[in-house]
Amino acid sequence: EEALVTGIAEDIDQAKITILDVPDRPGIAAKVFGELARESINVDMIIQSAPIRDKNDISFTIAKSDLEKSLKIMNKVKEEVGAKDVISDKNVAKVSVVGVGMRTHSGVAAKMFSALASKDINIEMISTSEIKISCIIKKDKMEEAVKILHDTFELGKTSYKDKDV
Amino acid sequence: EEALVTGIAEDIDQAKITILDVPDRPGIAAKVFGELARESINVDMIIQSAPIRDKNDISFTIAKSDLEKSLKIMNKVKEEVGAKDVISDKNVAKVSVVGVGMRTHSGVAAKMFSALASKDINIEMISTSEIKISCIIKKDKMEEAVKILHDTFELGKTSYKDKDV
Ligand SMILES: C[C@@H](O)[C@H](N)C(=O)O
Ligand SMILES: C[C@@H](O)[C@H](N)C(=O)O
Repeated sequence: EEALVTGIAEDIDQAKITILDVPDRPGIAAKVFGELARESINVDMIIQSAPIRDKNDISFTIAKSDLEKSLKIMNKVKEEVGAKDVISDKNVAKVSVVGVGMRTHSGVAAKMFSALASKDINIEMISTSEIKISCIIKKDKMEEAVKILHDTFELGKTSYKDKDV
Repeated sequence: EEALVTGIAEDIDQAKITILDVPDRPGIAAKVFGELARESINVDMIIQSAPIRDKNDISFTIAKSDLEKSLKIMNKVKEEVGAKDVISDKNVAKVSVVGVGMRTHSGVAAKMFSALASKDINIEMISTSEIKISCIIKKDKMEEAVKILHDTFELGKTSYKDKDV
């Protein structure tokens, strides 16, 4: 299936949290998100890359207004599971390339990442699906990111507010 | 929007690769996926969690038949960007909970992760979207994973082959 990019989405109401060096054993991810769900925290992206030496990091994003509450929860979880640290950043935003057939998307992904790199925009987190490639970048780079992505993918000037996608 | 789970998808044609400790600066992700795209490697999941001390790891999954070729490419990239290592595993598979409204999905995610933990299934990688929560697990745990997820989400016995979703 050909990949077809149909739009750029932006979400500036994002804060990221990472819990570092959790034990890589069953039940840890369940605990982290169970505690967040219990407090009705809506989680947007959940990103966990491959474990290394029996440890892993788990990152997720939430609305900025949920950062303080989420950090309280995560610091309690950190104690309970014996993680190394909890770090966060509210000066981030999510920019996404939206389309179809993005599954076989190394070409579209490479194009998106190159476009951001061409403007010296650092990519902090990456998550993909069949219909979306999302990058967490610094919030103050969002305007430039949306512009270069529109130009790169030859799209019109409007971008979706991510909530509408 | 209420989260509604409509099915379980499985993809056993998965191999994972992680390039460890790449410099956290613009252009690195572009290089990794540019090289893979140049060789027409179809990438499924791309997962990059938060950077730590100016380094990051980038993980991705591909079809098992592309593992050898991808490893050659990645080892060359590793030299070129000064990464620490490239690791891989072909004994993995991807299990996903599919639905709608998964965006505000800490509850659905917690439920999925708890279900897997209840069968002692370790979650190696996690990636989410509005319509899908995907976990990379050991391939030999897939059958058990699909069963417990069907029971947990009270779905019928059939699971989607992920290519059809
Ligand atoms: C790190 C965390 O995901 C753990 N592997 C688990 O299964 O819960
Ligand atoms: C690590 C890698 O994603 C890097 N930050 C980049 O922007 O390319």
